[in-house]
Amino acid sequence: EYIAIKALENGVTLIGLTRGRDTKLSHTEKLDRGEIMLAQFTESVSAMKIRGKAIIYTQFGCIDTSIE
Amino acid sequence: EYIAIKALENGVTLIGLTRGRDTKLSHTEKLDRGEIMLAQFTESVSAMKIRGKAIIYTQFGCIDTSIE
Amino acid sequence: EYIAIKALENGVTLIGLTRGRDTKLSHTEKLDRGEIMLAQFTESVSAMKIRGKAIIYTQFGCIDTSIE
Amino acid sequence: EYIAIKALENGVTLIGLTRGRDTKLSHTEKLDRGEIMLAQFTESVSAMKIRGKAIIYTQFGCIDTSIE
Amino acid sequence: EYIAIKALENGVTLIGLTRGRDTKLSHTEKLDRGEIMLAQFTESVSAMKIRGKAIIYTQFGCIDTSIE
Amino acid sequence: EYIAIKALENGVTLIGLTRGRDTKLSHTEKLDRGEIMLAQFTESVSAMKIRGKAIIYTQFGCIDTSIE
Amino acid sequence: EYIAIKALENGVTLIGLTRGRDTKLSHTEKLDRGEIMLAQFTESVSAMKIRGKAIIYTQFGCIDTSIE
Amino acid sequence: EYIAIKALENGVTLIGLTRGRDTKLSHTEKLDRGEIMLAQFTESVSAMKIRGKAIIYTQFGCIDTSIE
Amino acid sequence: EYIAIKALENGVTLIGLTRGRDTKLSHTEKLDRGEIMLAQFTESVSAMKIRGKAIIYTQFGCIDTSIE
Amino acid sequence: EYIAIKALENGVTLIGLTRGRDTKLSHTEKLDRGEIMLAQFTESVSAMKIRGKAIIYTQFGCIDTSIE
Amino acid sequence: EYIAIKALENGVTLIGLTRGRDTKLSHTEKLDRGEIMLAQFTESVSAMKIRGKAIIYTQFGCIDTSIE
Ligand SMILES: N[C@@H](Cc1c[nH]c2ccccc12)C(=O)O
Ligand SMILES: N[C@@H](Cc1c[nH]c2ccccc12)C(=O)O
Ligand SMILES: N[C@@H](Cc1c[nH]c2ccccc12)C(=O)O
Ligand SMILES: N[C@@H](Cc1c[nH]c2ccccc12)C(=O)O
Ligand SMILES: N[C@@H](Cc1c[nH]c2ccccc12)C(=O)O
Ligand SMILES: N[C@@H](Cc1c[nH]c2ccccc12)C(=O)O
Ligand SMILES: N[C@@H](Cc1c[nH]c2ccccc12)C(=O)O
Ligand SMILES: N[C@@H](Cc1c[nH]c2ccccc12)C(=O)O
Ligand SMILES: N[C@@H](Cc1c[nH]c2ccccc12)C(=O)O
Ligand SMILES: N[C@@H](Cc1c[nH]c2ccccc12)C(=O)O
Ligand SMILES: N[C@@H](Cc1c[nH]c2ccccc12)C(=O)O
Repeated sequence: EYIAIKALENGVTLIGLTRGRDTKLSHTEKLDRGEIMLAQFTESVSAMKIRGKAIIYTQFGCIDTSIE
Repeated sequence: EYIAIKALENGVTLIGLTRGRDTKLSHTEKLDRGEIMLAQFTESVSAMKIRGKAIIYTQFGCIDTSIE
Repeated sequence: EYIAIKALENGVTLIGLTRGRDTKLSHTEKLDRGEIMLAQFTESVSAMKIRGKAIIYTQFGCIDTSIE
Repeated sequence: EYIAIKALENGVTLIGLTRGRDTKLSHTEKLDRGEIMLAQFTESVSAMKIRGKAIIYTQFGCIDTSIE
Repeated sequence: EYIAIKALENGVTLIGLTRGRDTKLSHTEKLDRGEIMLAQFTESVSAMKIRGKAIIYTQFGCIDTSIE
Repeated sequence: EYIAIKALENGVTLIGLTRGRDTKLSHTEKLDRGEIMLAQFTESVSAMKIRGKAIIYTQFGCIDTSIE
Repeated sequence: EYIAIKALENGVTLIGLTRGRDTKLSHTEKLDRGEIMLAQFTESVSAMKIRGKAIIYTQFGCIDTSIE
Repeated sequence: EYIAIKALENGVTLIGLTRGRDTKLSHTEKLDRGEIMLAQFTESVSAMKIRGKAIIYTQFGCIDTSIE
Repeated sequence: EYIAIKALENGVTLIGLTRGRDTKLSHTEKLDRGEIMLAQFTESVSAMKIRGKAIIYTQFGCIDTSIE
Repeated sequence: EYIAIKALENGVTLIGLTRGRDTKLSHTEKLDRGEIMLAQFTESVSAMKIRGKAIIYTQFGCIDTSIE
Repeated sequence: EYIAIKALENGVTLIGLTRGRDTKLSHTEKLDRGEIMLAQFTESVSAMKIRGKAIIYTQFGCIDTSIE
């Protein structure tokens, strides 16, 4: 299982949250405008959080972070 | 199996409930407006609860928390 | 395998029934209007019962608890 | 594998029949009008019987207990 | 693998035949008009026979026991 | 893997042939008009033969024993 | 994996060829007009040959033994 | 995985090539006009060659041995 | 996984390349006009090369070796 | 699981991020205009980042790195 | 998982990159105009690079190496 993120501005953040009984920050990746990140769920990461203007590609289709 | 949540206001809450004989709070994540969270079912979490104005993306399609 | 429940009123109840030779209450979760619950079948829960005004999302499509 | 049952009247009955060489009653669940039950096939239950006015949701589609 | 049977009259019979080198009656279940039975193939039952006015739901679609 | 047979006359025959190096009769089941039989391939039966007026439901669709 | 054969005349032949380094006759089954045979590939049979006027049902669709 | 061959003339040849480091003839089967052969890939055969006027049924559809 | 090759001229070549750290010729098969070859990927062959006028049938559809 | 990248200019960068508790650079591959790279997720790489003018082919469809 | 490459000119290059912590050249294959190569991902190769005028067939569809 992987998802894709397209950053639409500088400073988009992808946060990986730890798998297990505790939920902490595993890793935070900064993305700049136009960069594309592909990230799997792994033994270390079981949840992700995205902040900033971006498009997230998932098995449910595209999800845009903007709210009009 | 993962689901996606798009927070439409500040203070949306994702609650993970524990897997096993007992059902307690495993973790509570706050989401702010425009943030997107992707969360798997895991060895620790077998049920989730969402409160606040949000769109939940599941294998059944989109579910909106608002009631018309 | 998970299902989703959208509570359309306060006090919607999701009851988990125990897996095994005996069928007892494993857990009862109260949902308030607008809350969404996602629940898997697990080693502890092999049947569920929903009471109250709600929409249940399953692999068979949406099931509404109201009668016409 | 699970099925769903929507009770259209009070006193709908879901009977679980035992898995194994013998076929006996494993559990009988009463459902009231508007209640929804989701039940898996399990190590204990390999057959089910439904009595009363209800709609059964299966992999073959909806089955209504009424006869025109 | 399960099938579903809707009894259209009283006294519909579902016969389970034994898995293994011998083929004997494992169990005979009587169904009354409007009752619905869901039955899996199991370690004990590898063939089934239905007598009486009924609709059988299978992976091939609906099969009606009546002849035009 | 199972198939379904609808007998269109009395005396339809379903023959199960043995799995293994030898091919012998494992079991012969007689079906009467309107009866429906559901039969799996098993550790004992790896081939089947149907005689008489019947409709066979398979993964390839319906096969009628009559010739034009 | 199974295939189905509908014999359109008497004396249709289904030949099973042996699995393994050698390819010999494992079993020859005669079919009469209107008979239907369902046969799996097995530990003993890894190839089959059909002679005579028949329709063979396979995962690729129907194959008729007649030429134009 | 199996394929099907319909011979359109006498003397169609199906050659099985050996699985393993060496590639030799494992078995050659002659087919006469109208005969149908169903052959699996096996522990002994990992490639096949067909000569003569025939139609080959594969997961990619029908392939005819004739040219234009 | 297998592919199919239809030779459109004499002398079409199918080359099997070795699986493992080294990539060498495992086997070269000559095909004549009208011949059809079906070849699997195996423990010995993890890549293939086709030279000459031919049509290759793959999971992506048909690929013709001719240009424009 | 693999993805494909088509570089639309010189100096497109594919960065592989390490699988495990730490997230570091595993490998950086430079691509020139017109080059195509196919890359799997592996035991070493669980996330990828692409910089530069390119088209990324994923299970969600094509993703273009340009923004307008 | 395999991909296919059709070389549209002489000297098309398929480069296999090594699986594991290091990413080096595992093998470089030259293709001439009209040649077709089918290559799997393997224990030795987890990424591939194609240079030169070619069409790459993948699970995402055809990818042409030419630009505009
Ligand atoms: N540590 C949690 C992270 C998590 C995954 N899915 C969740 C859903 C809700 C809350 C937390 C989570 C776990 O692995 O289970
Ligand atoms: N602790 C429960 C949580 C749960 C999952 N699905 C449920 C459905 C109903 C009630 C509780 C639950 C379990 O793991 O089984
Ligand atoms: N304790 C039962 C609960 C159950 C699951 N599916 C059912 C269907 C009918 C009756 C009871 C059940 C079991 O695990 O099997
Ligand atoms: N005890 C039986 C129950 C059963 C399942 N499917 C059936 C079909 C017919 C008759 C009985 C059954 C068994 O486990 O096999
Ligand atoms: N005892 C037989 C029952 C059976 C299953 N499928 C059949 C088909 C034909 C005849 C008998 C059977 C068996 O397990 O194999
Ligand atoms: N005894 C044979 C029965 C059989 C199955 N499929 C066949 C096809 C052809 C001839 C015989 C058979 C076997 O198990 O293999
Ligand atoms: N004995 C051969 C039979 C066979 C199966 N598929 C074939 C294709 C071609 C020639 C022979 C065969 C085997 O098991 O492999
Ligand atoms: N002996 C070879 C046969 C083979 C299968 N697929 C091929 C493709 C090309 C050349 C030879 C082959 C093997 O098992 O691998
Ligand atoms: N020996 C190589 C052959 C190979 C397969 N796929 C490839 C792609 C590119 C280059 C070589 C290869 C291997 O098994 O991995
Ligand atoms: N080292 C991390 C890399 C990673 C994968 N998916 C991610 C999502 C978010 C942040 C980091 C990651 C891991 O293997 O889990
Ligand atoms: N050696 C790397 C090769 C690789 C595969 N996918 C990648 C994506 C990005 C960078 C390198 C790679 C590995 O096996 O993991």
